[in-house]
Parts: sequence; C-alpha cells; structure tokens
Amino acid sequence: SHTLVKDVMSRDFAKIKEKSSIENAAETMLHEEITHLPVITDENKLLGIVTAWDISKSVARNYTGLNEIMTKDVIVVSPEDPIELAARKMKKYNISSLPVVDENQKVVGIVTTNHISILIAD
Amino acid sequence: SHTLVKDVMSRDFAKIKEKSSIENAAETMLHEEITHLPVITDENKLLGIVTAWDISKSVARNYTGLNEIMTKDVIVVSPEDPIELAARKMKKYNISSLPVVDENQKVVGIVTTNHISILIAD
Ligand SMILES: C[S@@+](CC[C@H](N)C(=O)[O-])C[C@H]1O[C@@H](n2cnc3c(N)ncnc32)[C@H](O)[C@@H]1O
Ligand SMILES: C[S@@+](CC[C@H](N)C(=O)[O-])C[C@H]1O[C@@H](n2cnc3c(N)ncnc32)[C@H](O)[C@@H]1O
Repeated sequence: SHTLVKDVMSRDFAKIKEKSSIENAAETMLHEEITHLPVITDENKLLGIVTAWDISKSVARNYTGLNEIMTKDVIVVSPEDPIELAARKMKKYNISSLPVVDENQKVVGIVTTNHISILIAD
Repeated sequence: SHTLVKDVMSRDFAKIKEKSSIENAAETMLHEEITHLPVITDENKLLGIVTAWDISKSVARNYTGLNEIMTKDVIVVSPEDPIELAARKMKKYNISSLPVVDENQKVVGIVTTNHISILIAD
C-alpha cells in the first residue's frame, strides 16, 4: 500500500517529562486509556519511552524511579516512512509502539500496532 | 483477505489462575515479555483477563488483589472468525488482545493487534 506513518499516527498523544514519577506515568495511562508514553524534554526532544509493561516490571521488581524502568534507546520512525516499515520495526524488536520523529528530532506523533490493526477493521 | 483468527493467533500463550496475585501476573508478563494474560479455571474455562494496563492501574490506585483489577466481562473471538472481525472488536472496545474460545468454551489461543501488524510486516 502507499499508506505512510503520518496517515495513521496519533498527533495528539500523551507524553511525560523526565522528572515524572512512576505513579505519574501510571495515572496518565489510566486517565488517557493508553499504554505507551514518550518521555520528552521541554523542547519536545525524545529522552526515552515508558510503557504499561515497564510499570508492570516495576511491580515485579520493586523499582521506584521512572529512570529505573524507562527505555532510553528508543526505536523511532519518520512521518514519511511507509506503514510497512513501522510494522517491520515493531515485529523485529517485539514492541507495539514507535514515537514519530521529524527531521528536527522533534516528536510529532506516535504510531502503534493498534493503528495498523484499525486499517483492516473497516 | 481470507485469513482466519486461527491462522495468526498464538496457541502457546501465557495464562494465570484466579488465585494468582498481582505480583504473579507482573512476574509472568516480565518473564514472557507479554502484556495480556487470560485468567482461567483448572478446566481452561475463561474467568477474565488482566493486562499490563491493569497492573499500571493498580499502581495508580493502590489496588492489591488480582480480583480488583481483572476484567471479567471478556470480549472473545472464535478460531474460525475472519481476522477483520477481530480487528473490528479491538477497535470498538479500545483493546489490543482477544482470547480465542472454541465451541466448548475452552481458551485455545490469543490474538493481538501485534499479530495483525505482523501481517503487513513482510
Ligand atoms: C520488549 S517489549 C515486550 C512487551 C510487549 N510485547 C510489548 O509490545 O510491549 C517491552 C519493552 O519494550 C520497550 N519499548 C516499547 N516501545 C519501544 C520503542 N519504540 N523503542 C524502544 N523500546 C521500546 C518498553 O520500554 C519495554 O521495556
Ligand atoms: C480499555 S483498554 C485501554 C488501554 C489500551 N488502549 C489497551 O489497548 O490495552 C484497558 C482495559 O481493557 C481490558 N481488556 C483488555 N482486553 C480485553 C478483552 N479481550 N475483553 C475485555 N476487556 C479487555 C483490560 O483488562 C483493561 O482493563
């Protein structure tokens, strides 16, 4: 297909700051009904990602700081990438979301396996 | 497409028993690298489902028992259903996994938005 990441990604997405707590992250996931949160600076630069799986890990391992559970080496895509490339990256790394980063390294959206599933739901 | 749920679902899937704790569920998600756990009886009948989102909710709301966080009214699919039906159900209820239940009400697998995303990854 000729579907691009920018055609399916969420542009209005929840995010948190590095100084947030694990409880802040859990509260945001509950309130927004989402499972993936990019961690960003005040200039919208990407520092990491924290997911509901990471919060679950904090329960299993008694971690207490966001820094202990967030992933800092983030797999990302560009808005202009074909959606199949996003699917290949998520399959390869066994993840279900990718922050979308533009040419200025700003996070402009998030794309998940839910967005791809919706493509065949209609 | 003519792809059926049974063509893409995981047959070898992690599950937990009702008497498990939240910590048990979190430990299983960590160890198996999964985010969805059907809760089943000794006869493989479905009692509920617990996800990493629910574990995150337990952190935000200080819940301590599995019973407090698991969803008991579970949306399911049949192995013979077309994959598009599974995608429509997950879109409708804003969920990313469905236990697959056969005609004897036994859980025979699980299908997720990750399985659907993989269909376009090749
Ligand atoms: C390997 S996955 C396994 C769980 C599950 N299969 C899932 O899709 O979330 C969980 C880990 O992946 C990390 N993760 C999620 N999205 C990521 C991304 N775009 N780049 C790097 N790591 C990511 C999370 O921070 C978490 O530690
Ligand atoms: C509404 S979703 C929102 C979070 C996120 N969008 C996701 O896909 O997980 C989270 C809730 O859905 C529930 N849930 C997950 N799969 C389900 C299913 N097959 N049937 C019923 N509830 C389910 C979970 O137990 C959890 O309470």
